Amino acid sequence: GLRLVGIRKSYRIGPVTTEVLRGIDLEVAAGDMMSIMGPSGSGKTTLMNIIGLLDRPDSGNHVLEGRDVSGFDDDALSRLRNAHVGFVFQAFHLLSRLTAAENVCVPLVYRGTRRKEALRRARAMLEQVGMGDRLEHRPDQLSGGQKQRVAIARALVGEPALLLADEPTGALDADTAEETMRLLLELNTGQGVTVLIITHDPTVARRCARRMRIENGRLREQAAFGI
Amino acid sequence: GLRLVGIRKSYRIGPVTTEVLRGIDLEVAAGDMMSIMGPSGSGKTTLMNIIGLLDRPDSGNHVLEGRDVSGFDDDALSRLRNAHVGFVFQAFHLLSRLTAAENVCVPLVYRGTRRKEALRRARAMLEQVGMGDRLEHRPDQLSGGQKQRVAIARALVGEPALLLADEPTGALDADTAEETMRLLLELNTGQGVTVLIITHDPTVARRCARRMRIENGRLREQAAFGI
Ligand SMILES: Nc1ncnc2c1ncn2[C@@H]1O[C@H](COP(=O)(O)OP(=O)(O)OP(=O)(O)O)[C@@H](O)[C@H]1O
Ligand SMILES: Nc1ncnc2c1ncn2[C@@H]1O[C@H](COP(=O)(O)OP(=O)(O)OP(=O)(O)O)[C@@H](O)[C@H]1O
Ligand SMILES: [Mg+2]
Ligand SMILES: [Mg+2]
Repeated sequence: GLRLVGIRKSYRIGPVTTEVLRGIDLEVAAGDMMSIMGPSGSGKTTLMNIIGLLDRPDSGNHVLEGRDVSGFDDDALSRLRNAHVGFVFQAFHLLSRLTAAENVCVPLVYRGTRRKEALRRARAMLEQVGMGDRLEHRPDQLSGGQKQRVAIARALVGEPALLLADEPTGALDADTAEETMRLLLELNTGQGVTVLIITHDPTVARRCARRMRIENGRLREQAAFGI
Repeated sequence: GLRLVGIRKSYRIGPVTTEVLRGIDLEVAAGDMMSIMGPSGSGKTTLMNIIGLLDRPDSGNHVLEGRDVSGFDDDALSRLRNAHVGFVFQAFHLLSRLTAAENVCVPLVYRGTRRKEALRRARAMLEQVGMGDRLEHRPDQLSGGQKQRVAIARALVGEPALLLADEPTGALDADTAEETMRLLLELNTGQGVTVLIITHDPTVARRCARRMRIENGRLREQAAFGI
C-alpha cells in the first residue's frame, strides 16, 4: 500500500508560481482499485508522477510499501520503482527505435532478465492486449490505440505490485477499452495488484471500488455510485 | 467539399503487406459535420492523413475544393492544405521549443501574416479554448488536455474551410470536451466550416449530422441516431 500526507507541489515559470497540489492526503491499501478524476490541468498527472517516484513533492510525507521515501536518493527511488511499480504514461513514451516487443521487454531488461525469456514474456503480454500481430512494428508504424496497448503491456509485463495508469483507455474504442478494463480487474481481483487509474471516462471510474476526485489541488473521495 | 473514389492504402514491413484502406468512397459537401468511428487500428488516421493531403493513397481518385489532387506534387499539396485545411493531430505534434502562443501562430506565419497580428489572433484563439492563462508555457509545461487544446487552437486560428480533427476530445474531461464540441458546432453552423471528426466517444458522434463507421477497410454511413 501507500500513504500520502500533506503533499504539496508548485511549478514556477519566471515570476509566476502555480500551486498545483495543495495538501494531498491519500491512503491506498494493498489490493485497492481506485480511480482519480478531475478537470484538465487539475494536477492528476502531477500527483501520479509523485506516487510513482518519478517526481518529488515540495513538502509532505510519502510512504510506499512500508518505506518513508521522502529521504531517498534518486538511485534508491528507481530501485524501489523498478521492483514494485508499473506505469502507463498518458503520452505512452514508447522508445521510437525499438519494436513493440522490445519496448515491452524494457522493464525486464532493467531487472536483468535474459533476453530470450524477456521476449517470451513480452510476446505473451502483447497477445493478452490483442497486439500479437504487431510485435515487430516500431511506434511510428502503430496507430494511437495500438501504441497505448503496447504501453499497457510494458506496464504489466514485470508483474508489479502497484499499477499506475494515466488515462489507459483514452485512445481506445469502446470494445478495446472494455477488454483492457477486464484485464486490469482480473489482475486486481485475481493477483491482488493495487491499481490506480486516472480517467475522464465515467464507465471506467464506475468499475473501480474507490473513486477520488481532484479539485483545487485537494483530493476528495466520492461516495459509491448508485448501482 | 471533397470526394474520394476507390481509395486504397497498404503498408509494407519486410515481406508482410497490411491492406488498411480497401476502396474507400466518400462524398463530403461543404458545411457537413461528420464523425468517423471504428476499432483501434482500423485505418481512421490513415484515411484522415490522405484527406488532409499529408499522405498519398496507393490508388483511387481524390477531389478537394473542386481540384483533382491525384496528380499534384508536394508543393502544390502543401499550398492547397495551408490555404484550406486545419488539422488536429491525434498525438498533438506541438513544437517543443515554442510556447503555446507561438505554436498557434505557426499556420499564420506560413501564410506570411505579420508576427504582431499572428500573436494577437493566437492569443484570442487560446482564450476561446480556455487557455488564456498558459500562453507562455511550452508543451512540457502543459498537461495532456492543455496540449490538446493548444492543438485545437492551432487548427482553427487560420479559419480553414475544412477542419480535420483526430480524437479532439480524447484527453479532455467531460466539461472541457463539451465546450470544445460547442466551439466546433458554432464554427460549423455559424461560419459554414466543414468538420470531420474521428472519435471513440459516442456523445461526440451524436452531435454530428452525418456518422460514418470504418470496418475492414471500408466506410459505411450510419443511419441517424434515434433522437
Ligand atoms: N508506417 C506503418 N507501417 C506499417 N503499418 C502501419 C503504419 N502506420 C499504420 N500502420 C497500421 O495501419 C493500421 C491503421 O492505422 P491507423 O493509425 O490508421 O488506425 P486508427 O484507426 O487511427 O486507430 P486508433 O483508433 O488506434 O488511432 C494499423 O493496423 C497500423 O498498425
Ligand atoms: N513543468 C511545468 N511547469 C509549469 N506548469 C506546469 C508544468 N507541468 C505541469 N504544469 C501545470 O500544472 C498543472 C497540472 O498539470 P497536470 O499534468 O498534473 O494536469 P492533469 O490533471 O493531468 O490534466 P489533463 O487531464 O489535461 O492531463 C497544469 O495547469 C499545468 O499547466
Ligand atoms: Mg494528465
Ligand atoms: Mg488513429
